[in-house]
Amino acid sequence: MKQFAVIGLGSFGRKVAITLGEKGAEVLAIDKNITKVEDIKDKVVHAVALDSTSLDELKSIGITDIDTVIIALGEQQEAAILTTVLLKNLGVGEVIARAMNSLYAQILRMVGADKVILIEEQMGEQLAKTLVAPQIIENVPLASGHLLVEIKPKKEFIGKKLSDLHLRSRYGVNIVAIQKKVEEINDEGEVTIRTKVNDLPGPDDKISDDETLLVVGSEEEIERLIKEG
Amino acid sequence: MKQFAVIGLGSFGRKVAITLGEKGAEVLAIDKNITKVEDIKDKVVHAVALDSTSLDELKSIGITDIDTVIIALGEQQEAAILTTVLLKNLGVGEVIARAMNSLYAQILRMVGADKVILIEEQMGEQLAKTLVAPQIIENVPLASGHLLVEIKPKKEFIGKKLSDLHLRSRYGVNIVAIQKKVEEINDEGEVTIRTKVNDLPGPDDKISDDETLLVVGSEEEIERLIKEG
Ligand SMILES: Nc1ncnc2c1ncn2[C@@H]1O[C@H](COP(=O)(O)OP(=O)(O)OP(=O)(O)O)[C@@H](O)[C@H]1O
Ligand SMILES: Nc1ncnc2c1ncn2[C@@H]1O[C@H](COP(=O)(O)OP(=O)(O)OP(=O)(O)O)[C@@H](O)[C@H]1O
Repeated sequence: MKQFAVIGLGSFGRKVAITLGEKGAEVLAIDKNITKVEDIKDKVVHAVALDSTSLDELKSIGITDIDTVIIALGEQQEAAILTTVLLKNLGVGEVIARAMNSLYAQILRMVGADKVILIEEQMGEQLAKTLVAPQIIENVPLASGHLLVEIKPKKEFIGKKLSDLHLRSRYGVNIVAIQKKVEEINDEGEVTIRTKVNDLPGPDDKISDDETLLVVGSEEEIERLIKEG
Repeated sequence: MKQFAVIGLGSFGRKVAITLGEKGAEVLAIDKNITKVEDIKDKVVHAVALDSTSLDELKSIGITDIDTVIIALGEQQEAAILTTVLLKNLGVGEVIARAMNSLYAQILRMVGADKVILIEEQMGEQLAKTLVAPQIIENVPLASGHLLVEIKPKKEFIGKKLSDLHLRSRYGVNIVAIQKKVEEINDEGEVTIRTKVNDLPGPDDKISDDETLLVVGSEEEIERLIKEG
């Protein structure tokens, strides 16, 4: 059973700790501010107030037994650097540190962080990608160059059989699923929208205008599919 | 040709603007600090220094013609609120605002933001998910409950044909692709690692221990596949 600790309960650290707890992981939430510790007590197994830049305080809670420590000190980068070194000296297996910018990312790696996270940069890139290709509802990088995307089919695709579209031979993309939003009435008599997924689409399946396609392909293939398809 | 503007060139806003520019979009980068504006001039089409809480200054750059404005003022939430109202009053189509926390998210929506983004919360959740399921190398929510995941195959799967594993009938998951990392020597004589993707796996394909499976299924199906598979 893997044990986690999160140091720093700002918006990011608190969310990491709570989500880990929700997924059933054993989490130790740490912050020097007792109020932050009190506020999270009902959502995680353990929560303790301590200063992570103090070797004695880290030792006192047996931090060496923790497999992965997430340092979520965004503003306090000096404390993040000190804490990284102390944790690695104490033999903690994996230290993941939030970096404020790429210079701090370099420093944190140099002093031993196994992974660094640049939150603002990563979210900025994710947002820009969703904005620039709105037909691409979901844009997921899979591995070197391959993406999974959810796209709204072009007018020319509507009503046609998948086999007539020749997506694989023409554009080199693989169709993973056809999705459709349907209105349903639940037990309380409320109208809800549910997404039906046909994730084994056959050659005779036709695409209607209220459906979207999930396809896998390289970035070039998908761009071509969207532009020319 | 869709036009974007980004107000606030902190780490997040700057990254949004630059990534939009890299993707070929027309971006107007805005910050009240002239140094931030100067630093981004070579990476975006337009960059201008102005105070986004000033109606006159917004009018002077014809912000009404912009389709989507991203307000990337993370700390300056009062300015974010004022700017949202001014932009909507000026008739800007879509205003996307970064919120510092859920209370500000509520306020920004109330005063007209079409979308709000909670960067720290979203990244916190993403990080926790990758940490809690390391066999799940990539964990992508597709639509209500369906995920695309990349998983390391269990020992029992290695060397078996896909048709013998009955993943679809036993676990209800659809295999999208089999991926393998291969070492290659590039033109400079350096050894590089490239990921080969077989994204039309056939029933007779076997899984080797250096390959990973990309599967689509509901959260429950995938959990069951990982636990019992
Ligand atoms: N040395 C330390 N030991 C333990 N906790 C600390 C230490 N220094 C700061 N903290 C705590 O870390 C938390 C995050 O601090 P920081 O100022 O880095 O926040 P932040 O990066 O702005 O947070 P977020 O962006 O996630 O909202 C605070 O709750 C603070 O009390
Ligand atoms: N009224 C305003 N008009 C234009 N730009 C502004 C205004 N107020 C602040 N800015 C600019 O917005 C940028 C981001 O400011 P803010 O203090 O909100 O940063 P931040 O949220 O901490 O950034 P990040 O987390 O992305 O690094 C700064 O460069 C600042 O000069």
